[in-house]
Amino acid sequence: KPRTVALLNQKGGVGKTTSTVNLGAALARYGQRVLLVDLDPQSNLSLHFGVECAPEQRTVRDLLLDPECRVQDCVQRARPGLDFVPAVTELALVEGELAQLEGMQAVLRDKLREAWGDYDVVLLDCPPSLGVLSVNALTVADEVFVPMQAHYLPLRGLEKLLQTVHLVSQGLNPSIRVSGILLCMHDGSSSHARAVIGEIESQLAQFRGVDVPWSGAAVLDPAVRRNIKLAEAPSFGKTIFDYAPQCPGADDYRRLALGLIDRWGLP
Amino acid sequence: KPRTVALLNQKGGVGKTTSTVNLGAALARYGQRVLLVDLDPQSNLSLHFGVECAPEQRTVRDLLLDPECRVQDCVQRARPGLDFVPAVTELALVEGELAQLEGMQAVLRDKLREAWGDYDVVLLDCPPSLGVLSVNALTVADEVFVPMQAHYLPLRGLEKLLQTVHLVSQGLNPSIRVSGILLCMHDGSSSHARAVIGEIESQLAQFRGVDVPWSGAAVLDPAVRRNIKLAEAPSFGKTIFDYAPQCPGADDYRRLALGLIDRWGLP
Ligand SMILES: Nc1ncnc2c1ncn2[C@@H]1O[C@H](COP(=O)(O)OP(=O)(O)OP(=O)(O)O)[C@@H](O)[C@H]1O
Ligand SMILES: Nc1ncnc2c1ncn2[C@@H]1O[C@H](COP(=O)(O)OP(=O)(O)OP(=O)(O)O)[C@@H](O)[C@H]1O
Ligand SMILES: [Mg+2]
Ligand SMILES: [Mg+2]
Repeated sequence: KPRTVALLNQKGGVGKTTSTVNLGAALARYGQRVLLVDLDPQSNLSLHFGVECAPEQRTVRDLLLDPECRVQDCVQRARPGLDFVPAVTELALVEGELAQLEGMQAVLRDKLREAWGDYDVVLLDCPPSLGVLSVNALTVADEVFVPMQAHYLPLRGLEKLLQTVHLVSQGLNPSIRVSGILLCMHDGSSSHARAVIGEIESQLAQFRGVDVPWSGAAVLDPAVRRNIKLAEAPSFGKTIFDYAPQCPGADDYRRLALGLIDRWGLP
Repeated sequence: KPRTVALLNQKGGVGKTTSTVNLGAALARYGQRVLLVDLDPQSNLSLHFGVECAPEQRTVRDLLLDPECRVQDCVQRARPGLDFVPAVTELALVEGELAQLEGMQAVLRDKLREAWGDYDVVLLDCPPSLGVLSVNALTVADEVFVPMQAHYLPLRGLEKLLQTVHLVSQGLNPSIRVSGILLCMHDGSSSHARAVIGEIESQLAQFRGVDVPWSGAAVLDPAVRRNIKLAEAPSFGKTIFDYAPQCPGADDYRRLALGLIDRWGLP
């Protein structure tokens, strides 16, 4: 089974899509076979690669609703070793459509299972909510990365997110783990950010040794620093490695990727 | 009828809540009677005032689902002249619960109508989606402000947002208008931001004189500059005027409020 990670935070605009694209691209540049799945009706992941879906292009909506549709039918090649399954705006209707299906939370897991042999890593870009699309991601993921800014309002959403993962771990996916908080748009010089990081670490420290999915969670290293080049790259349909390979943003995602390859024991 | 504005952008983390709170607080400091409504299950508006709802506190969920519940039953006084209706996490279930009701999009409009005499301005803080809660806001609003960062990915969501407002203007609320784009977390020195503003203005210019709800829309002046004090204030349950009244963020929201009082011809 490929290492499967959900990038999830119901707080909006925290860096989920930017991290999915650039972490995925960094892992692919280090030789891993990577699949990205866009689960957000805004289709920002697809836009990041400059892809507007042609009418006959199959998307994640077909994958979830059409029993005959397989991952291989939807996959697009973005870069060497980097594939993705695009989303469409109509994905927003899927919550209602899936609700009629038996076992609607496990549809994505069953579909991805067929493609396990083709990939080493799968990254799931979640929408800014904890609805059925995000639950589908949690049902198939081995681990969760929580992209967030070290600000107060995003911090407050963390409890609710952890509760949702806990619920999924008690039924749909007992082995899911929250491995880390991925700090994005980070400004290391800000005392507010340092205070929020202190609060995150003390919240996590309370659960060491307790039987919860986030007992081993920590703030991932390095933080991804704020860097306008990361916001510019998608307007050219490029990853940060195509657009500005020497900028701090590229460095941060490269170092994160190397840390993960080491931690997962990948070749 | 009070001037009713929806702060809406389905793109997450663009400054909707920060603008609702601080624009509302600025208008109240200039003597207007202001009501803020938190329509986001994340309840960031309520958190911004340091309010965690007590179990017996009525919230916007009661307002939408309980026919007997009135605005006056839910309102909390935040500052002199500044009231708000809090949200709760269970608001996320409202989409399913409202769906059974006849005329589910107009529930908020009918409830707010009773309180029209008490307020000069009503600001609606929307969740990062275009579902039934946001449609309820569009059904009662006179105008829409679109908070956004001058980045590429948020720009791409604008078309979809305008389409949704258009749909509402063709049935539920023919008089709704998109008055402006409220630039938040703005970095005036960035050439990327200037390029995106140019793109917004040229997209809007194409519709001058055309019969669409955004034919008169423009980028609002001033932009709200990026300023860490705006992100710090909510951790103390304060508006920017309590926390750092002389900072650039306070100046920007004061100037926006004065411009609106002038434009709306308020006392
Ligand atoms: N490290 C960074 N430095 C500067 N800008 C960034 C950085 N990371 C992301 N951005 C920009 O911030 C905005 C939000 O990022 P992104 O879209 O990745 O967040 P998201 O969590 O996926 O949002 P949503 O909740 O809407 O899906 C985008 O305009 C993006 O280009
Ligand atoms: N001008 C600004 N300068 C610096 N930080 C800001 C500014 N405006 C907002 N923020 C911070 O950016 C983050 C996102 O802002 P906010 O929560 O207001 O956005 P939102 O659009 O309401 O998000 P959501 O889509 O989750 O409801 C918050 O941490 C907030 O404190
Ligand atoms: Mg995203
Ligand atoms: Mg908000």
